[in-house]
Amino acid sequence: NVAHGLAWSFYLGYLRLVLPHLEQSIAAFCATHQLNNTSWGRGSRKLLILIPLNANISHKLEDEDENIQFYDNLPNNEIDRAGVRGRVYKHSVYRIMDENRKVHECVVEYATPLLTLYNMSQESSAGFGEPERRQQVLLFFRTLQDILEHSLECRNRYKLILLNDEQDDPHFLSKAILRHLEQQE
Amino acid sequence: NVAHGLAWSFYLGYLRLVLPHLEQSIAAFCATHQLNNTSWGRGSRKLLILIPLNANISHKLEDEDENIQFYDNLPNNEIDRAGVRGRVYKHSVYRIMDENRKVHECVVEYATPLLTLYNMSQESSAGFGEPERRQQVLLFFRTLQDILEHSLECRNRYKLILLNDEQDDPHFLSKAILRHLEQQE
Ligand SMILES: Nc1nc(=O)c2ncn([C@@H]3O[C@@H]4COP(=O)(O)O[C@H]5[C@@H](O)[C@H](n6cnc7c(N)ncnc76)O[C@@H]5COP(=O)(O)O[C@@H]3[C@@H]4O)c2[nH]1
Repeated sequence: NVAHGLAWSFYLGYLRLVLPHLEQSIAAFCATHQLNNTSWGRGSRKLLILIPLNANISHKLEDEDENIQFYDNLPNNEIDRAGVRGRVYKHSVYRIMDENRKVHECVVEYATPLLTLYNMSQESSAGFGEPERRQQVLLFFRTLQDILEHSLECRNRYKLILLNDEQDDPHFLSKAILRHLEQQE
Repeated sequence: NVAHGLAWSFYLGYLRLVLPHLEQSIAAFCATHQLNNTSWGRGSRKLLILIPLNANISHKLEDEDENIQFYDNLPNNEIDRAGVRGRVYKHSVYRIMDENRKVHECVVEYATPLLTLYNMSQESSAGFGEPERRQQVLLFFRTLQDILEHSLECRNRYKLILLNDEQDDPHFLSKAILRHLEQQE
């Protein structure tokens, strides 16, 4: 079950390493970007992880929705890993505009392992196709949710956002993100 | 089968992206480090990927063998991936000393997904333990070998080095790497 291993890999090789540093990185970012602490709500100082059911991943969020703009990257986090010295881990900060034209900052990205699921479903030699892919995305989501709920290093530092298939709404993504941001504040 | 998915992930999310740029990165590195092109043999301008059967991975190769020294990193390669802008991909260059005290440069690292296999075997809730781990490492190696042999983007740009369990030889790792480097030259 590919999704099971990818969820564990995402936790053990990424989330467990980066989430403990997230709060500090955001504080450093606010200082260098002259953002008084109140303009970035406490509830949104989490890593928002987008999980689209169709595994259709975009490399730039603004390509998906005009109400989303790339702002800047958080400071780099360098870790020696498996022989690579100072491997760089970073996150991108986006600005999301709501329907009242108010702007909200947040750290958001797609769950990278879904790219592997998508690409594997396109490679005939990888052993699974498009019909199984949706099942694998759901298994990835549930396994990851379960792992993260039991993780002390990660608790309260992330939000998993399961995205249903894109509808015709051009602001589908910004609305989904805002709904989760407002839930916290 | 966790190893199957991790091998595909390693290829689709990493090797397929970085190997086509390797030759250029090494050339740029030689220019900035005043290494005339002949001091770095043609056969060793590949990414050497270490795959220890016991999945015991070190974060700094010089910790494993005194005849290995970290030299410097290749130039960064920045790619927009799944919402992370300018995600950094880099490799480390090491200097390996042979028994005649001659130094050889090479780009070498451990296969990072083995860290996931190792960590999963330690977490009781992940579903597999130490006895299955060796089998999974072998499956990872064979799956990866198979994928890479059929890959146009990667051919001749890598070398997989399967490492048997560490023996008492303190220069086990440098000798294993040198054996593969000399095979090419
Ligand atoms: N968003 C995001 N940013 C990151 O910096 C990052 N680093 C890892 N991951 C994801 O976490 C999981 C565990 O990573 P691991 O390093 O064990 O495997 C990685 C690793 O073996 C290799 N790889 C990827 N990027 C690098 C890199 N920069 N240097 C060395 N190896 C790399 O290829 C595998 C798959 O990578 P991704 O398919 O990008 O997703 C990974 C993976 O799902 C990341 N996800």
